Amino acid sequence: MQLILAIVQDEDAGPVIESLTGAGFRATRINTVGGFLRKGNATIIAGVERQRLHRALLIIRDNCETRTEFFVPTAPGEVGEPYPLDPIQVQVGGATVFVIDVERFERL
Amino acid sequence: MQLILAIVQDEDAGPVIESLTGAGFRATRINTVGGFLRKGNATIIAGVERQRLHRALLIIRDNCETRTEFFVPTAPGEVGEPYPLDPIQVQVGGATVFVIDVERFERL
Amino acid sequence: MQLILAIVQDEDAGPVIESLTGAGFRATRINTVGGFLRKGNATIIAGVERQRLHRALLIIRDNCETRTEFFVPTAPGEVGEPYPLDPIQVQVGGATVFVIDVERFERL
Ligand SMILES: Nc1ncnc2c1ncn2[C@@H]1O[C@@H]2COP(=O)(O)O[C@H]3[C@@H](O)[C@H](n4cnc5c(N)ncnc54)O[C@@H]3COP(=O)(O)O[C@H]2[C@H]1O
Ligand SMILES: Nc1ncnc2c1ncn2[C@@H]1O[C@@H]2COP(=O)(O)O[C@H]3[C@@H](O)[C@H](n4cnc5c(N)ncnc54)O[C@@H]3COP(=O)(O)O[C@H]2[C@H]1O
Ligand SMILES: Nc1ncnc2c1ncn2[C@@H]1O[C@@H]2COP(=O)(O)O[C@H]3[C@@H](O)[C@H](n4cnc5c(N)ncnc54)O[C@@H]3COP(=O)(O)O[C@H]2[C@H]1O
Repeated sequence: MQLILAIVQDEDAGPVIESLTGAGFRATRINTVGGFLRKGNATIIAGVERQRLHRALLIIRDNCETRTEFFVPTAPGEVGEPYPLDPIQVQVGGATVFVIDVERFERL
Repeated sequence: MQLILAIVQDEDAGPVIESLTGAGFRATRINTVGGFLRKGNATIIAGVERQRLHRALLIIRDNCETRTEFFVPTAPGEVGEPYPLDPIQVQVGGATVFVIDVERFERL
Repeated sequence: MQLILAIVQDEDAGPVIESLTGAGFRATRINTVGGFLRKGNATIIAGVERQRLHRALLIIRDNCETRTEFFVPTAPGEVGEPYPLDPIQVQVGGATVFVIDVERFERL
């Protein structure tokens, strides 16, 4: 048994989960926040059997898109609030996926 | 040190956590959403020492109940909205538990 | 690749994340709830390369503070509501950190 933790963009979470459950996988959604852009995203946890891992990863990949977001860096102001600088483009990937080995799996 | 990730039904989360902390365990609650029924549930994370793992799993099992939920599948409509079909019964288990080995545990 | 799961106090989460991303680390924030005090806290997930783990842990440690919180135990009432007893002091640590080995890391 392996545990997939897939961090995906908010707009891709629904389609990923729908495709995973449609293929017989089980999944749980956590609403999370990206550390850099501070935008809401989603972390999907799915425990999958080793022989089905590859299929699950393909489903995740096929339902996620890479998008461009803008990050507005700020400079400290001499008086009052920090002021915004020119926004920079940031590439936000389809999915960032961690696969973790599960020592024990129980349905209690 | 092992990390328990236990996905439980929302109504069982409080009792599970109360019993775990009452027995001296530490736990953290994540409010999550089931991928299939899309109902709010809870994922409890509890780092436990190997020799206390069995006790923690018993506590989780004893505070969770299996329940029946209804899932309304839909069929595509010929005009307009997809229409609901007869609801089907779905068995939602007590707890789905993953036990993960922790390589390093720190209290900083 | 290793996965850090760091449970920190709500007020330290922002500074921890800002310092991690400022040092080039990637991080995702989960809003969680402490099992004992039932106060909102945060669980930060950060996948880091093995050789950068030590640096990441130092950043987490340096941005977290230990604080004192109060826990009000209750006694069962003879009539009506349980009644509160004298509050007890509880030490809430800087950070509780689990480091987990990642079997496979993918950017899809
Ligand atoms: N310290 C930094 N310096 C410069 N640029 C940075 C940066 N941290 C992130 N970025 C850039 O900003 C995008 C959004 O990051 P964010 O942290 O909001 O949202 C991230 C984060 O929530 C999560 N994530 C990615 N890698 C992670 C990791 N190793 N550990 C934990 N979470 C990760 O996946 C989301 C998308 O990440 P992705 O890499 O595709 O896209 C990232 C990356 O292109
Ligand atoms: N391997 C795994 N990885 C990640 N999370 C897991 C998991 N196994 C279970 N869960 C989590 O535990 C909840 C209860 O699952 P259970 O299997 O008892 O009860 C399930 C099961 O009886 C059924 N079900 C779930 N996925 C299905 C699917 N793909 N096809 C048919 N039935 C499904 O619907 C019930 C509710 O599912 P829901 O997804 O709303 O909620 C799930 C999900 O949040
Ligand atoms: N092994 C573990 N697994 C999962 N999550 C963990 C964990 N160890 C710590 N945490 C998380 O970190 C928070 C701070 O824990 P700490 O041990 O510093 O500070 C704790 C500790 O001093 C005390 N405490 C927690 N559980 C206790 C228990 N069962 N009996 C007595 N004191 C407890 O109350 C403070 C706040 O606890 P709270 O549960 O609200 O919040 C906890 C919990 O969310």
